[in-house]
Amino acid sequence: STRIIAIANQKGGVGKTTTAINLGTSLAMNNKEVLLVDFDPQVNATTGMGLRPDEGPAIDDLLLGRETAGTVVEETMVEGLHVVPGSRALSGLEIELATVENREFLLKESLESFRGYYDFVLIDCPPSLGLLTINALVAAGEVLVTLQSEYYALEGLSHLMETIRNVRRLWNPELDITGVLLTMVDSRLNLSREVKKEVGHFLGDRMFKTFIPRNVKLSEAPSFGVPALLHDARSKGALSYLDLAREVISR
Amino acid sequence: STRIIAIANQKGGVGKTTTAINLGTSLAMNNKEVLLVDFDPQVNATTGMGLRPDEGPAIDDLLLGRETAGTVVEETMVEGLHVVPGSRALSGLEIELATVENREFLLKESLESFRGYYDFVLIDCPPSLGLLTINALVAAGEVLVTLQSEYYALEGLSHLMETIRNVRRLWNPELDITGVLLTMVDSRLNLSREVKKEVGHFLGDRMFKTFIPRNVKLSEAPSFGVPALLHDARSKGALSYLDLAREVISR
Ligand SMILES: Nc1ncnc2c1ncn2[C@@H]1O[C@H](COP(=O)(O)OP(=O)(O)OP(=O)(O)O)[C@@H](O)[C@H]1O
Ligand SMILES: Nc1ncnc2c1ncn2[C@@H]1O[C@H](COP(=O)(O)OP(=O)(O)OP(=O)(O)O)[C@@H](O)[C@H]1O
Ligand SMILES: [Mg+2]
Ligand SMILES: [Mg+2]
Repeated sequence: STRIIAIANQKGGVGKTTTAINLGTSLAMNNKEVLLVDFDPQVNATTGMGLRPDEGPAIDDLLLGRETAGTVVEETMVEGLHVVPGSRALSGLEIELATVENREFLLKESLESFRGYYDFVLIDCPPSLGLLTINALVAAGEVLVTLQSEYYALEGLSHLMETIRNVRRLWNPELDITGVLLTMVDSRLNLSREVKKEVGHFLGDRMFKTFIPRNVKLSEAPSFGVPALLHDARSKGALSYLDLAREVISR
Repeated sequence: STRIIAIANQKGGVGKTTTAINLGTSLAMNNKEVLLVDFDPQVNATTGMGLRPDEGPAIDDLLLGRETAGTVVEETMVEGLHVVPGSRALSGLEIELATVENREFLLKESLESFRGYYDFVLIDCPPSLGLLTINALVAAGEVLVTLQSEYYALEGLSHLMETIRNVRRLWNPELDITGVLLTMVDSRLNLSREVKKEVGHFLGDRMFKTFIPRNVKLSEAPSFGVPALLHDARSKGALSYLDLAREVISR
């Protein structure tokens, strides 16, 4: 069966795209078939994998029924990792879809035909709790929350959890939390250590044991259009995502 | 006359709120009367100034005509810096406003009555190019773009500039760019230095001479509900915002 995981947090810049790309790659390296869906109009997951957005069929074509599942999927340089490219046009969709009948279910319906072909489908979400992220939470069976070890990121967590509960109640009773992943952890800083302690207290075993350290190799890799595991496989950043993949597989 | 400045970038986590709070504080320390408008449903600019969101009248009340300008303004611990508190309810507004007649002008109309009372009005924007940010770009006379010295942030810049041009053409011919501010610069990293060089090349004198270094005091301050200048006035982070204020005043 196919696990569909939304990677979400409305706080901006907390490592959603970096996690989608590097967890996707690590799962593929563990012999899983993985589909990465770029559902953010910034199209960072698309360019971060070396693809050019808005050149061929993309996620908006699939959502609006202009293309079928088979025509939007692109292969990547990672064996076993495919991508549904993103599109800038997604940002206009929020307003266009506002008055459409089943607006919360469009992505869920689009992804149905991928079930059975992939072990994992990862959905990279934009930094908001608008209609795009709601669609991702309705389409997914589980949510992986990336949490930067900073004050503002911690502050937004309760709003995100409230939204997940609402989606579960209104549209998707199966929605589960895969776990909360601490990102950009700098163990030398008090702030990082304090946030880590406080979150552990508040969330307990919903936290992944793995955390992602702040590591420049993770932020350099996208400029070469490759995941960190292809940019510098021995870096702390790349290795921490391999650990995360093993933990996700065993959950 | 009152300068209305939108602090914008759809890329998440690039220092918009940190700049709104600390530039606002620095301008007030230069004897300017400043109003900070929290236009992001994450309400970080509100809590970062020690105020409690969703407790009294806020920006959504002003926008929808439920309250007047005089009743939504709150004083802060910084002399000369007032805040219009944000509201989580803003995130629902995007969908609600989708079918309203003059939906792009609602903030502009709401801020009219503040003209003449403040030297500066700073608008903290959410990480998207949706209706909220469009409203801010229509209400403002100028845009300050915060740019993190990272690859994905650089990639999104052309889309932001295109949006600014569209807003200027369609709704706000006066819209100017105050400047582009490099944030979280870590001069030890190649990536930071490379981005800085490339942006200088691409943008020339639209770049502020001042840049903001990565400095933990800037990310610690919000957990105390105070701007960095009150948390640690001698820190590199706080001092760089004083430099920025002088540069903004002289532009
Ligand atoms: N562990 C890390 N160490 C160092 N840099 C990182 C790390 N994780 C992500 N980054 C960098 O930090 C920035 C923000 O990360 P990323 O873009 O993945 O976050 P995001 O949550 O997807 O942002 P958005 O909200 O805009 O979609 C990027 O420039 C990325 O390269
Ligand atoms: N110069 C800096 N040095 C260190 N940390 C910083 C700096 N500027 C901002 N930060 C921290 O980085 C994180 C992102 O900054 P901030 O929240 O201001 O960005 P933003 O663009 O407003 O984010 P969003 O897109 O979610 O609104 C915050 O935790 C903040 O405290
Ligand atoms: Mg992203
Ligand atoms: Mg912000």
